[in-house]
Amino acid sequence: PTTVVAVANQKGGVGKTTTSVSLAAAWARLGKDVLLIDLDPQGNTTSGLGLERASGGSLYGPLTGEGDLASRVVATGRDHLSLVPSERDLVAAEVELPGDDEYLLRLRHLLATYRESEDAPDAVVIDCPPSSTVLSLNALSAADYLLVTLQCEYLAMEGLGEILRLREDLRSGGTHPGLELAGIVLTMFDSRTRLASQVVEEVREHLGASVFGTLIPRNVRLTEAPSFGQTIFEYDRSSNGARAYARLAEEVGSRIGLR
Amino acid sequence: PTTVVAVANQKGGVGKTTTSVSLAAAWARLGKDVLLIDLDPQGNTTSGLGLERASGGSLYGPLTGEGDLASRVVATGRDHLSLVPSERDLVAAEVELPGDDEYLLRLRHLLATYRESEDAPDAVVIDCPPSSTVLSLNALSAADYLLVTLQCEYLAMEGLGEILRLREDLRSGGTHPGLELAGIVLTMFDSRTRLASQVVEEVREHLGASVFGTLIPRNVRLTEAPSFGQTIFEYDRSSNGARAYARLAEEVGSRIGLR
Ligand SMILES: Nc1ncnc2c1ncn2[C@@H]1O[C@H](COP(=O)(O)OP(=O)(O)OP(=O)(O)O)[C@@H](O)[C@H]1O
Ligand SMILES: Nc1ncnc2c1ncn2[C@@H]1O[C@H](COP(=O)(O)OP(=O)(O)OP(=O)(O)O)[C@@H](O)[C@H]1O
Ligand SMILES: [Mg+2]
Ligand SMILES: [Mg+2]
Repeated sequence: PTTVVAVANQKGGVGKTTTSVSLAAAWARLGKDVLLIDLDPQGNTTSGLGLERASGGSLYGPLTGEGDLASRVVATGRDHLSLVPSERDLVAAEVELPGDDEYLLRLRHLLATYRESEDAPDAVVIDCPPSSTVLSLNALSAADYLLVTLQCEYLAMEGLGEILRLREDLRSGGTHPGLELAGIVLTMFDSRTRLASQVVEEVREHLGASVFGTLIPRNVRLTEAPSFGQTIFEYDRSSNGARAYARLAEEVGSRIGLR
Repeated sequence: PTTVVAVANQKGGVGKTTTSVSLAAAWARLGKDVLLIDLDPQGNTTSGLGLERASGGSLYGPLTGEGDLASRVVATGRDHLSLVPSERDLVAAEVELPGDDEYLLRLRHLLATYRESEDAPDAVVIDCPPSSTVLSLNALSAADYLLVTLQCEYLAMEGLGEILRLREDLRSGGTHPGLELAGIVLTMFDSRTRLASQVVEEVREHLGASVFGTLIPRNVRLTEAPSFGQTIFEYDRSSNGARAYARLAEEVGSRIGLR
């Protein structure tokens, strides 16, 4: 069976891409077959792996009725890790998709077919853009699990209620009653600032077990790795960032049954 | 006359809100009348000033044909600084506006009326969401100047070409031939990391005079201020963040003729 995880949060710059790439790479290193989907027109997941955004290469076509998901899957040069890249045109889906009454389910239908095929992976990780519009809603409607990344800063806390309410709306509104919350990943934790510790304390107090135990520290190696088109494990396997994401991959993996 | 500045970048978490609020507050402290428009459904500008997102209080109504801009302007409790707050429904404009052929010009028309009125301010600052869809395009189509904030990190560099190309498309495509680039603000500069200095060097090399001389340092006081609903000048006037933004306000003010 294939488990689909959407990494989402409408707040910008909170580690969605870094977490999507690092989790997918960690699971691939453990021998799981993983497909990464770059659903953000910015294409940071695509470039972070050292690959190009290519016109016609993204899910833009399949989402608007041309072609299927399998035809967009490309190799990344890493064992067990494949990618559906982004492209600039993807942003057009935001205005072109609304219209028929199933426009939020396009990605779910594309994935349903793909999951049946022989090449279906163990996990699909979807990197979402910083918004709660058509592309992100498609990802949430297609996912088995929502993973929220939360920067340990005040402004990021504000947005947390938003993404959790969005999940609730999709569930109670009937679009996707089965959307589970995998959990909340606290990232860019800077132990030198008082505010970061306060955010961690407050989020753990309010959300308890939904918050993963693994804290991702602020670690400059994580910002450097994508400039070389490398994952954190390729760039600096002994860094604090790599160790934390390796631990997180174990924790998330067991919570979503990927063991 | 009123000068309208849109603070935009589809890359998330790069200091758009922090810069919008800090610039507007700095100009208000210099005695300029400034209107801040929170065009991001997240509402971080609104909450960063200690105000509430209120249903019916945002530009959602005026953008979809109900009411005018002036009716949405509220006081912030600071001299010379007023606000059009955000609300959650604002996100609906992303799917509801497309349709007629002038949907990108809705905000420009609303501002055209407001600029003629007696209460027209010296400057309008628009905080944009992290996307290049309908709301941000409306802001760019309405602005005299685009101000791009750029985080001194690799992934942020990737997106810089995107927002500059978007401006070019609006100009050459005829939607807004008069959209000037005020410049690029380099923010969250951390002098301890090699990458940050490389980013600054590379951006200055490629874009020369479009890059403001003032660098905004990474400064934890800037992340703390919004948690108290205060501007950086209210929270800690002597901080590195406040000093840098005061300098930036002078620099941007003279470039856009706000002196
Ligand atoms: N733990 C970390 N320590 C230090 N820097 C980090 C960490 N995680 C991410 N970053 C950096 O912070 C910036 C934002 O991270 P990232 O791009 O992954 O966030 P995002 O949520 O995907 O952003 P967007 O909303 O634009 O899609 C990037 O420059 C990234 O390299
Ligand atoms: N110079 C700075 N030093 C340290 N932290 C900063 C600085 N500027 C902004 N921040 C913090 O970084 C985070 C992102 O900044 P901000 O929210 O202003 O970015 P944004 O581009 O408006 O994000 P979004 O794309 O979600 O709208 C916030 O938590 C903010 O407090
Ligand atoms: Mg991202
Ligand atoms: Mg913002």
